[in-house]
Amino acid sequence: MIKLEKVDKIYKVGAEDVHALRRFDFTIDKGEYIAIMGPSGSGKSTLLNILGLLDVPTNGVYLFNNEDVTVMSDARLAEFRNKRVGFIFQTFNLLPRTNALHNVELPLIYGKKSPAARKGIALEALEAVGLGDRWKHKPNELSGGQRQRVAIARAIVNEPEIILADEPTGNLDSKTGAEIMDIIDNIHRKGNTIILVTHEDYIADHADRIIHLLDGQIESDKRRE
Amino acid sequence: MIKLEKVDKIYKVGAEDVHALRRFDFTIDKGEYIAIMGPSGSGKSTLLNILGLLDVPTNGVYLFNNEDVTVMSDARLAEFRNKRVGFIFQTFNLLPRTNALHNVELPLIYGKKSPAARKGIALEALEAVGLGDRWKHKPNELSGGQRQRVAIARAIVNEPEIILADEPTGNLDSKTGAEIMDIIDNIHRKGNTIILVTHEDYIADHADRIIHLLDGQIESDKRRE
Ligand SMILES: Nc1ncnc2c1ncn2[C@@H]1O[C@H](COP(=O)(O)OP(=O)(O)OP(=O)(O)O)[C@@H](O)[C@H]1O
Ligand SMILES: Nc1ncnc2c1ncn2[C@@H]1O[C@H](COP(=O)(O)OP(=O)(O)OP(=O)(O)O)[C@@H](O)[C@H]1O
Ligand SMILES: [Mg+2]
Ligand SMILES: [Mg+2]
Repeated sequence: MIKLEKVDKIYKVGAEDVHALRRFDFTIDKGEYIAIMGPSGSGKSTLLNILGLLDVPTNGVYLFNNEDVTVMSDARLAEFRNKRVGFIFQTFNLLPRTNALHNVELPLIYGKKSPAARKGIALEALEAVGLGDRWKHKPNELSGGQRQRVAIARAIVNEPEIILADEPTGNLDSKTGAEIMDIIDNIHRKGNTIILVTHEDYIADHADRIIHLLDGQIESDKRRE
Repeated sequence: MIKLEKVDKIYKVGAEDVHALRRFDFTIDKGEYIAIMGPSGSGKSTLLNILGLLDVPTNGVYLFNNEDVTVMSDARLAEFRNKRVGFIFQTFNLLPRTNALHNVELPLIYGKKSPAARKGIALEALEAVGLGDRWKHKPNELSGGQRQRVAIARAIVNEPEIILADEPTGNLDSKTGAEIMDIIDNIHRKGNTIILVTHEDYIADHADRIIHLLDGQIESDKRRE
């Protein structure tokens, strides 16, 4: 379903080249539940950004259902980003000037639902992450873990087939983190694909397959028995 | 050394009052090593912001060395914030348009050192957190955990007496997190005061005293034997 072949990601900083991903080969089938671990700076967010079409490889190929994404039409790319993929960012990336409800509502705006239905769906997503009573708050009127949960609610509100989650429990206490993992596990049970970056073993243990990165390459790739 | 007496922090959101801290009593002596834990939204960052003079109580008193901070002169308050306290923010708060070295150099700018000495000290702080080869990168050219480490280097560069750290290892793998805890433990051994917010028990175990917050109040306050 998703295939990276010999992908390089090279950033230029001044005169220097930073190799964030190196000759990266990676295949993911529909419905898999994958955890990606590795040291700070090893390429996890870079990999997720490329998978979510938020960034492009410097070299190599990204095939989605055997189709090269670089030759997909703009309409197909937009549909992929807005409807098929839900992205939970490591630094949340909420709109600062609007409240939690509107932030969560955003992915629904291009769909066919009425404004009232959108608000109802967004409110349910906020209730699912324990923030039903915080919908009016703007991001700077929320705690760090609350902002993270708004970002999670926004990623799941469109019921996407693929969840790309970059450290979704990094700012959460263990009880709230467990509630979020219940939501993600449920999405997986419905047949969807989960790719989760985490540095916590007990979070990675929810996945069926654990991949360790080191210096922009795969160091190990193990399936659970 | 630090005393909060019957402190309330009440935010207004539209017509609603949010009680982030409620009748909060808290005493910290010089040289203590305290961990603050509690659920997402329980008031941990609010408490740290008040202790670091980045926010003011709605009611109640904050005494620093028996002096009410609200009657301190502006010069004394500035000295407290810039020289006596090092603050590691939950969301890093780096200057986006300048590189890691300049971000770390910032607290030194009001001191008496030469520009060359400031750069050398800032570079050493970046090397101490494993980022000596990333000093030219701007925040958006760094990974999440690298930005967190720049925020840590900036907080310690002035050798402050009090470190206020809001989830300093939240974006770090366990090995890098352990390296950061070594740095913080060392600062404590020199006689300084550490107040650390974390949701990880193994990080809290570095402290001598662990405080649990719930709904803006202290639920438990235990010293290690
Ligand atoms: N500027 C603000 N305006 C309104 N409410 C706020 C504001 N800042 C914080 N709050 C609310 O105050 C409560 C405490 O927030 P705080 O940031 O201290 O929590 P926290 O314990 O640090 O949580 P986390 O573990 O998620 O970082 C939260 O319920 C939050 O919604
Ligand atoms: N825009 C950029 N320009 C230059 N270098 C970059 C850029 N983005 C990332 N890097 C570098 O690429 C490497 C990989 O970054 P990435 O964000 O993928 O790491 P990560 O594994 O997510 O780390 P963390 O666990 O700290 O979040 C890092 O060394 C980083 O400094
Ligand atoms: Mg990352
Ligand atoms: Mg907080």
